Amino acid sequence: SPPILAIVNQKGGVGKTTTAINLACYLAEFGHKTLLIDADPQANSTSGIGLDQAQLTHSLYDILMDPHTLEQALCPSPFPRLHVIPGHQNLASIDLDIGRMVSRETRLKDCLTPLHSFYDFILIDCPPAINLITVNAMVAATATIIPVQCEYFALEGLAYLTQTQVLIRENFNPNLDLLGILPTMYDARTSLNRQVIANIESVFPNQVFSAIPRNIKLSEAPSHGLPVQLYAPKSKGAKRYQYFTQEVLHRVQQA
Amino acid sequence: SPPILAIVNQKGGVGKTTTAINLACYLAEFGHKTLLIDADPQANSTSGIGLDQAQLTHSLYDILMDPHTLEQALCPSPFPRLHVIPGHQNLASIDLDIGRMVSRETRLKDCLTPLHSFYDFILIDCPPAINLITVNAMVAATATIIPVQCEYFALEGLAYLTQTQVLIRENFNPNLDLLGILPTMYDARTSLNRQVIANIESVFPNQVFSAIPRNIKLSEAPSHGLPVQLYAPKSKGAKRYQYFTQEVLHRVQQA
Ligand SMILES: Nc1ncnc2c1ncn2[C@@H]1O[C@H](COP(=O)(O)OP(=O)(O)OP(=O)(O)O)[C@@H](O)[C@H]1O
Ligand SMILES: Nc1ncnc2c1ncn2[C@@H]1O[C@H](COP(=O)(O)OP(=O)(O)OP(=O)(O)O)[C@@H](O)[C@H]1O
Ligand SMILES: [Mg+2]
Ligand SMILES: [Mg+2]
Repeated sequence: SPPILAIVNQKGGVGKTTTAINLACYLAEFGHKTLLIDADPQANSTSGIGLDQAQLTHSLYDILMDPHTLEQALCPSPFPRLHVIPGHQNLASIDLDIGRMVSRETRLKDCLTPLHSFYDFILIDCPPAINLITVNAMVAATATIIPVQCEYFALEGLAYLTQTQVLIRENFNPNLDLLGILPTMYDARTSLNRQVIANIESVFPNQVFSAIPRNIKLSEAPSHGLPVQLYAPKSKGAKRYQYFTQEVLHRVQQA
Repeated sequence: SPPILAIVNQKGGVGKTTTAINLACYLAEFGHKTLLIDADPQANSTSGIGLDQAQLTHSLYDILMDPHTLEQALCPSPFPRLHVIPGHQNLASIDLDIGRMVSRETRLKDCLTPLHSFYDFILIDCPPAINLITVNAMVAATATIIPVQCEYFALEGLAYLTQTQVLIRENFNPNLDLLGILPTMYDARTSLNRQVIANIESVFPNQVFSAIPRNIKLSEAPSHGLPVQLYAPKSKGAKRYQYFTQEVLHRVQQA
């Protein structure tokens, strides 16, 4: 199987979608065939990459309900070597819709098996919750990437998230690794950010990526439906996500 | 019934918890008996207000499963005139646990009825999702407050959220009002923020509160378990939440 990276954190607004979009686009630019799966009912990855939701007929929801719709849901993106499985608002009720099915935790993993030979990387952008969708993503994944904002509330949930990862490794997916923790919206001038990052590095030695700084170009890019590498290629935000992509490639090869 | 305000937005990290804590504490400071309900599995309102989760025996989860546990879950806060119903991680599975029950949408509303005479205000901090918990909060509420970060992704979900509110008004709660939209982490120097706020004001005329600026004291306060009015009372963040509380009081009296 290719590397399947689940971008997870139940804390909201920490940069999961921004990381998913920009990592996917840099991997594609570096020559890797990449699939980006939008597992969030908000479908921000879908719109942030320039797809028009009104034109899409299928989404991840349809695949989870009926795996035969995989081919119809898979769609090209505006960028070479990058395909997308779009998100949709109906994902909000998926816990209730698949909650009573047999092997409800492994539905996504089973759906992705036929795609392994087509892609070099598969990324999954997760919703801000530890629900059945996020569990499905972590069961299907070979590793997780955890974006964290260096503030108090973001730190609180980190212990619970890593405990969940241990449970999933023990019960469903023995190969699930933590690829790393990515500090986002980092401002080295604020002592809170410095304290939190020092705290994380002491708890997760050697598992913290170089921080992504707060950079306005990163929040402007999605309103143009572009990744930052096309919207503002010389910005600090673009350079740091390019460097992060190289760090990911390096860690994946080591694993 | 007293005003029951649900603080909602499925977009993550827009300032729901920061708004819930600081509004609750200023209402209590102004002399109003206030109940803050933490309906988020992350339980950030619970820890942000200084409660130690390890000491708590019950939470909102217990009440939704068995309304007789209301008295046990209700707890005082460190601040006069402010009580809390804590959140808990087990709320993450509530959709599955109450999803098949009769009148699953009105469980919270029914639980709160015995409390009406004790409080002048009830606030509900919601999780970043439109799930059964958020629906319960909107069914129980007399009005919603929608914090919005003035960025692209936050704008995308606003239409879906207001549509959901219309559906809830038609099917469950004819009195549900939109008290207002609160722009948060606002930086007037960035054109994206100015454009988004202008967009919101044109779509929701007369329903937009004065913006809360980005202010580091607001993100530092929860790590001390204090509302900003006690952590940094002279900060811009404190003054703007104080002014916002007065705006809320004014709008509630008008309604
Ligand atoms: N490094 C950064 N600098 C500045 N703004 C950023 C940065 N990273 C993300 N943002 C902005 O912050 C907001 C939150 O980011 P994003 O939506 O990617 O987070 P998320 O974790 O996917 O949120 P959710 O929990 O709702 O899915 C967005 O408006 C985004 O444009
Ligand atoms: N006006 C502000 N200025 C600076 N930082 C802020 C402001 N409002 C909130 N924050 C910080 O931004 C982060 C997100 O805020 P908060 O946790 O209140 O949002 P939320 O909508 O409750 O998130 P979630 O969707 O995870 O429940 C927190 O770290 C908080 O301290
Ligand atoms: Mg997202
Ligand atoms: Mg919150």
